[in-house]
Amino acid sequence: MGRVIAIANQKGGVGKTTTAINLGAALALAGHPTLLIDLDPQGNTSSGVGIDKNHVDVTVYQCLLGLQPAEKAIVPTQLSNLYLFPATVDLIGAEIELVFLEEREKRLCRALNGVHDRFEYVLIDSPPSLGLLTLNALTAANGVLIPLQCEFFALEGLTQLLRTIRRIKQNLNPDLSIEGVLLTMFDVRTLLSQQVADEVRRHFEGTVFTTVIPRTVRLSEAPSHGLPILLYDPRSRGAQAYRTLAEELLDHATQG
Amino acid sequence: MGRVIAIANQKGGVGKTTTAINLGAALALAGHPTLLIDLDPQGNTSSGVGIDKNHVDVTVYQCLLGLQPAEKAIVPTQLSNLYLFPATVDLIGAEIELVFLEEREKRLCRALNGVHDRFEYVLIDSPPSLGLLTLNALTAANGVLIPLQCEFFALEGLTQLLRTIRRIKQNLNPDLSIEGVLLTMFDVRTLLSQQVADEVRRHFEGTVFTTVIPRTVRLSEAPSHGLPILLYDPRSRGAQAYRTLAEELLDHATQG
Ligand SMILES: Nc1ncnc2c1ncn2[C@@H]1O[C@H](COP(=O)(O)OP(=O)(O)OP(=O)(O)O)[C@@H](O)[C@H]1O
Ligand SMILES: Nc1ncnc2c1ncn2[C@@H]1O[C@H](COP(=O)(O)OP(=O)(O)OP(=O)(O)O)[C@@H](O)[C@H]1O
Ligand SMILES: [Mg+2]
Ligand SMILES: [Mg+2]
Repeated sequence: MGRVIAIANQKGGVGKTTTAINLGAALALAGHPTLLIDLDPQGNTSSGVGIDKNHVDVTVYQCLLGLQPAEKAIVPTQLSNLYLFPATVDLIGAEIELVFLEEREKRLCRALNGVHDRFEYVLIDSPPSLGLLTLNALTAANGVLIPLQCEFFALEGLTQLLRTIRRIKQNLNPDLSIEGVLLTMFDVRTLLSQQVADEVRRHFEGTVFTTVIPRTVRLSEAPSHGLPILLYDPRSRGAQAYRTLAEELLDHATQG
Repeated sequence: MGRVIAIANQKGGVGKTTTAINLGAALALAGHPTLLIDLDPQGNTSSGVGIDKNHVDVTVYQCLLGLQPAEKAIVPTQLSNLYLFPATVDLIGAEIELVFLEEREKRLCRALNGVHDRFEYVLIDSPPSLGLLTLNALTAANGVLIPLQCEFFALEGLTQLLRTIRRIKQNLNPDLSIEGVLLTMFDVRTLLSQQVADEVRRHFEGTVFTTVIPRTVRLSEAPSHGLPILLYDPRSRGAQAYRTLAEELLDHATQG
């Protein structure tokens, strides 16, 4: 039974999609069958791994509404151990439509039943909000990985996010735990990055990944080629950082 | 009667808040009374201008639900011509609660009745989604300013955003027009920035602001001091860029 990890933070542009794609690729290249779920209507994870969203048969949206089984929605990617549950534009309407459904927070959890036996890891890329799509991700997950950009505004939303995680854990998903806080876009040249990193490590002692993702141009170029950084530029600092993150995550699992 | 401009893009982290704060400050310093409305539950605009969100009497949320008049929610900032309609955590619940209200997209428009006569410009900072809060901003606005980060993923969401703007214009707000697309976080050292900028100018001929906001560390440092860049470092490239943007906006208005 695979470990389901929601990659979530309602602050926008902090590296959720970049982490989903590249951590997923690193786990797959290390031999662990991994499923990426794109729960963001923008579908950046889908295009970041080179999938054409206009030629998708069954979408996450149809599975959330129970119209199609999840197996039918899963497509292969360029990496043999990496699969994708693609998002499409119809997901935009889902936030409002889900409000009226029964067990609206558990739709993803139900859709995944039976699917996660095929994978060792399932990574869910969520949209930048605390709406019903992100609540579905948190309800279906065993752990939450919180990417945190090393900038001032990124600190602000953390309390709200942690409060939401606690609420989901109490009411909907007692299994939910924090996998860790991941510092992203760390810029060695600025004092601000160091200050934010120090503050986060002080507040979240013990839950911050040792691996820090540096701000590098190669990471922001890779998606325009539809490739994870590990295929686009395997020797880059970005690729190395995500490999190290995958190793750290695998260590967590063995320590239990 | 002031001009109401929604600053919107569902892609996260593209510079919506940074543009609201600093364009607002530049307009205010040029002598134009300006109101900033923080419609994002994260409340980054509020803290970016140094307002303590825990000591706010009346919030945007109460005004959206019609519980309080907007005049009571408006607070002064460090700049004499710049005022703020602060956001607070209770705004998180608004997205779901608004779904059940009548005229749910027009709540902000109604709350602003009579308020915008006091201001020449009203800038609305929206959250990174196309949910009911952003729809309220688009329904209350005369124009939409679209900040666009010069990166690959930022291009992806544009078609969805333009489709939503067209829908609002047809069904809810015939006045709505595109004020312009603003290129942000432009990094002269990378090819990617130049490629994205060229592609945007080709697609959106005539609606892209001539002013381009450069990626500068000073811009990301300013909010940690609760100050717009024009007060934090008035001679910086970021301050100069937002002054030029304000002039360009004012020119638009005189040309009509
Ligand atoms: N470490 C990094 N170095 C440089 N650029 C990065 C890095 N991580 C992400 N980026 C770029 O920064 C932008 C934001 O990252 P990304 O889209 O992954 O964030 P997100 O949290 O998924 O955004 P959203 O909130 O819109 O879903 C993207 O253009 C991405 O390519
Ligand atoms: N031109 C710039 N140069 C450098 N950093 C910038 C620039 N503009 C914004 N930033 C920083 O980038 C981050 C994202 O910007 P900002 O928060 O304004 O975007 P946003 O679109 O409002 O994000 P969200 O989608 O979460 O509301 C912030 O940490 C901000 O300080
Ligand atoms: Mg994303
Ligand atoms: Mg913002």
